[in-house]
Amino acid sequence: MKQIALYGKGGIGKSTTSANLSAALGESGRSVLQVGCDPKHDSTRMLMHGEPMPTVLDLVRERGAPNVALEDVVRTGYAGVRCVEAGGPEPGIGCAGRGIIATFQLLEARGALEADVIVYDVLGDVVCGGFAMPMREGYAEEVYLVSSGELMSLYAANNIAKAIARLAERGRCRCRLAGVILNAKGMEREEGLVGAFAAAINSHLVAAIPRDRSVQLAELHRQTVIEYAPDSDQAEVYRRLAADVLRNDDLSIPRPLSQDVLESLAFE
Amino acid sequence: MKQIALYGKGGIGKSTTSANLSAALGESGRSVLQVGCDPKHDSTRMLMHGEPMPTVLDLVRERGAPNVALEDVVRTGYAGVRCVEAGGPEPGIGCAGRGIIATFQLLEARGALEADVIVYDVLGDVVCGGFAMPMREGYAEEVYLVSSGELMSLYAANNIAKAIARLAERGRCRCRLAGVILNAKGMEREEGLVGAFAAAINSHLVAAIPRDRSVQLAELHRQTVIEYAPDSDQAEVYRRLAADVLRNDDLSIPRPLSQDVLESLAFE
Ligand SMILES: Nc1ncnc2c1ncn2[C@@H]1O[C@H](COP(=O)(O)OP(=O)(O)O)[C@@H](O)[C@H]1O
Ligand SMILES: Nc1ncnc2c1ncn2[C@@H]1O[C@H](COP(=O)(O)OP(=O)(O)O)[C@@H](O)[C@H]1O
Ligand code: SF4
Ligand SMILES: [Mg+2]
Ligand SMILES: [Mg+2]
Repeated sequence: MKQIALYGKGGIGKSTTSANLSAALGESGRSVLQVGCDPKHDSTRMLMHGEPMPTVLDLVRERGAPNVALEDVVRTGYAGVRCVEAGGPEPGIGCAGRGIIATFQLLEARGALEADVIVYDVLGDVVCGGFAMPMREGYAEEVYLVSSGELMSLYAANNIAKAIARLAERGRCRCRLAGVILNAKGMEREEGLVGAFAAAINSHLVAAIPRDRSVQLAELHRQTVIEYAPDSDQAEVYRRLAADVLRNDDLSIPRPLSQDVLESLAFE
Repeated sequence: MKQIALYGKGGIGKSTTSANLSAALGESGRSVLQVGCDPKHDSTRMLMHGEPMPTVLDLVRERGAPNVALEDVVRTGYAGVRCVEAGGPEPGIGCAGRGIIATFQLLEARGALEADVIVYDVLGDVVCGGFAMPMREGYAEEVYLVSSGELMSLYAANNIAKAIARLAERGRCRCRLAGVILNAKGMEREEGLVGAFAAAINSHLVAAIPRDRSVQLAELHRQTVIEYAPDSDQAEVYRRLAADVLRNDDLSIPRPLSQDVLESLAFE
């Protein structure tokens, strides 16, 4: 069983990448569980064709955990991919990561963390509380950082690298950095920049995903690109990513950058 | 004493806007305290001409709160603006909002929350724990949402509106939504869209700040636009914002949007 997590700044393309990765893995015959760990709870939307997903936190709060059955929160979408959304509390109320904690407790208790591949899609703007949990408890052993060339997203990726390094040094988790995925914003020399960043933090660029209109078109139809435009170049990029993820054994403990080094990298 | 908070998605331009607003207020003869409430702790960088700022959380952790003097953490920058950075814990460790909690306790205890205007610059990607504190404890009575026309930043602004509405309904805080500040990304019909969003959440567009190269140029020189290009149009925009903020009495309890309404607004 492979457990991977995609972390990155909000809006950078984690859910789009996760859903297409899961769809490609599903089409290749693997059993996949995608766990949305973002209070936005829209990670699995395109796999579920826009069908509103109940969140674990909402149901646990309404009924109490013992009264939440697995079928209430785990649904099956495109290509047989099983989907679950952690959810989050109302803004301003308690810890935004609480949905993730509730979700892991529930899935563990129901023996639901079983699949050929589990894909955790996790908010990376703050790496604390519940948001650190997919890495900390040894759920996700392989973390992929999703970033563009923008300093803001590299800053977030570098922070996630700090969290991984810290957890690894404490020795209590097997979590490692598996690579950096560029999800392009279309900047000049973006691939060179993100590749340089990946190397600088002791990792490597696993994929360079173009910014492509097919993503928006598929989204309008509430589908992944894999489903909507299976013969497109973009679909092929996601399939290649799935293949690369399956055979990737280049895992490392990251060496996060200082702010100065990060900035000079971004500005040269 | 006016206490205002600028909230918004990470990278949207809160610190740029806050620092220029503070500089304009300082130049107009007001005493200003800018409190950086983002783990990035770079809110006051341009006011401090790039001088590295110690963070309250770092010093409190190193020495213990009783051994942290006000002069250790509050520095005076451009136009006499007093600057302080809350900081945040190492990624992966504890609550990202802890720096803010430590900062408020310290500033309160030292009687430092005194100025004609206090400007809180607060991360808005998650509105929980320490990040909700500037609103909750009645520090900031007027909240400005900083957003572009991108759905991601409107989503974050809408979440902050939810937090304000919730705190207001509990009656224990005087916190109100004071307006929406568009910090342009340069999208088509961006001002119309963000204006429509502001109206929809029972507020109004307070300023439309152009995306402008002077911001980058000033940044390279470690200055605010107010200092670097005082005769530019952009500097004038920030001065007008300062004037508008001082006389703004159009405060409201926001009416946050459902996801569907938000999306149809963003996509029409
Ligand atoms: N490769 C891409 N090309 C074009 N648009 C993209 C691409 N990846 C993501 N997007 C768009 O960016 C937005 C944010 O993506 P999303 O996956 O929801 O981000 P996150 O999950 O990191 O918050 C979505 O509207 C999506 O359509
Ligand atoms: N009006 C603007 N025009 C051009 N660039 C801007 C403008 N506002 C902000 N920026 C740039 O956007 C980046 C993020 O702004 P910042 O104020 O640090 O965001 P935040 O504090 O919300 O994280 C900065 O590099 C800044 O130079
Ligand atoms: S641990 Fe993180 S998510 Fe939870 S309250 Fe603190 S900042 Fe918010
Ligand atoms: Mg997402
Ligand atoms: Mg900032």
